[in-house]
Amino acid sequence: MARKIAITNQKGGVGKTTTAVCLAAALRAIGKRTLLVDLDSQGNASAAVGLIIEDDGPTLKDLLLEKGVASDYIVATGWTDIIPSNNALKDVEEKLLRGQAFDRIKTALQPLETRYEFILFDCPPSFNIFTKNALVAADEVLIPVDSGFFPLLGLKQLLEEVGYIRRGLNPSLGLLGVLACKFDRRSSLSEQTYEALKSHFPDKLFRTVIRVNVDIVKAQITQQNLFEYSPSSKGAEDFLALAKEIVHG
Amino acid sequence: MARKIAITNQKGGVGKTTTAVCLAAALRAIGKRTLLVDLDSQGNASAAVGLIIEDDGPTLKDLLLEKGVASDYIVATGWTDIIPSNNALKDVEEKLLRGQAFDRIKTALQPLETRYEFILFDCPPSFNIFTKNALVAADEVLIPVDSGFFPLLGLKQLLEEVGYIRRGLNPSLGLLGVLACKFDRRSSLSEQTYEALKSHFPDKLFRTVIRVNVDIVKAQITQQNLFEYSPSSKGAEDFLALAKEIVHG
Ligand SMILES: Nc1ncnc2c1ncn2[C@@H]1O[C@H](COP(=O)(O)OP(=O)(O)OP(=O)(O)O)[C@@H](O)[C@H]1O
Ligand SMILES: Nc1ncnc2c1ncn2[C@@H]1O[C@H](COP(=O)(O)OP(=O)(O)OP(=O)(O)O)[C@@H](O)[C@H]1O
Ligand SMILES: [Mg+2]
Ligand SMILES: [Mg+2]
Repeated sequence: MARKIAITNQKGGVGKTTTAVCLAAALRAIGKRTLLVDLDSQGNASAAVGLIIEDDGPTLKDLLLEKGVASDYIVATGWTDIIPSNNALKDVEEKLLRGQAFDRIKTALQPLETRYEFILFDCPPSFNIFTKNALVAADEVLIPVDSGFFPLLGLKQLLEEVGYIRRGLNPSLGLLGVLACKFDRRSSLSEQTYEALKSHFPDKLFRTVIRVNVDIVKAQITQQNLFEYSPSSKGAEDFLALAKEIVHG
Repeated sequence: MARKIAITNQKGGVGKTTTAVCLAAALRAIGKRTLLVDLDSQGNASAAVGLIIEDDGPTLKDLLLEKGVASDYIVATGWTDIIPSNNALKDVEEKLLRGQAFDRIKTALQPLETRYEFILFDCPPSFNIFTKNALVAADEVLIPVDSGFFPLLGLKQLLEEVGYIRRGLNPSLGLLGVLACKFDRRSSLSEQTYEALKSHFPDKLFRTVIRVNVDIVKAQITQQNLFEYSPSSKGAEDFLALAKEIVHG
């Protein structure tokens, strides 16, 4: 059975996509069969793995409209399997909302449960129908947090939302952990944020911290796998440590 | 007549709220009467000016439901006037969407046009009904952009969305400019991003660049006005320069 992890935080720019893509690559590097699902109409996870799809190409949008099966939409890029998205995803939001269709992803991915060991969902920066679909389909939630005031502010709302989904649509949904991202050892701000997270989530804060690292961004610009682009970078080191912490606990 | 500026970018974490709040403070510092409108259910702009409102307090949500008039909802904080928001804003999204209510903000703010010289809209990281309301109410769009791959990727979609609103609901909507945020002179990435923006927007890229500056974040943590917290900081300098560039061209 695949471990299904929703990577979510409604605060924008905290490192959701970076975590989803780099963790998928790190899990692959330690031999775990991993599928990435891009649930954001920005299509950043898809672009990061080299897939910038024209508006009418086959994407998650079609799967959500129940056209065909999930395996029809899997693209095997050189370094990760992905069900990609693009801006056309926005077009189905109202329809899914009207139909209260919260379990489309869960149902569509069920046949893939034995094919993968991990399925990672990259969520958009809002509690929209796509994030809710991911929270209904997932078993675990991973919350990336950046340093500063606003990222901490939104955690209460985020946990309320997760609790709401757990009580109603997905009783088995648990918090895998909170991940400190873009951590800068030189800045007191990062230390302060980490300490604040430690006191709020004493047993749910990952020991692994993702340090700020320009190689991560350069790998994204060249749409390359961080582990090929710069295997000895701080980013590669940190995401490998994260993958091992998730696999071995 | 107030200049109404929508500060928007669906890419998360690029600096929308920071720009809205610091620009409001900078405009006030040069004597311009300014109103800030928080259109994000995260309520970050409201929190930054010291207003973390309990769920049932008076916020933009009630104004959108056409309860009372705009002036009922204005809070005069020590350093800016604001119509605040909180998480309850999410509760009206479906209702406004069903009613295709794109001009609620425009209509509600009309009586304030002579009372302010600038009205700034802080938008959420998505093209939802609140961003659309801001684009219908505004005359000008200011687009903050952070360095890296994903922030540049989304600009095409953003300009398409602005064009769509201009053709249909708001023919007078224009692009005020693109603003380079979190600029780090030590990093080649910032230079590369700036050059890319310059070639795409030769006459719409602000001369002013907002440099990365920890005082900006520390002022947010203490919910203070950057111009009081650290008047000689790089952040205060840059936002003052931005305000002057917007006022004088
Ligand atoms: N550890 C890091 N070091 C340096 N830059 C990083 C790091 N993590 C993320 N970034 C950069 O920060 C920006 C935001 O990250 P990312 O886009 O992954 O966040 P997100 O939460 O997915 O954003 P959104 O809310 O728009 O979906 C990106 O430009 C990314 O390249
Ligand atoms: N010039 C700057 N220097 C340092 N930090 C900055 C700067 N501008 C913004 N930040 C920090 O970057 C983070 C993102 O900025 P901000 O929240 O303003 O972006 P946003 O676009 O409003 O995000 P969202 O998409 O969630 O609405 C915040 O934690 C903020 O403190
Ligand atoms: Mg993302
Ligand atoms: Mg914001």
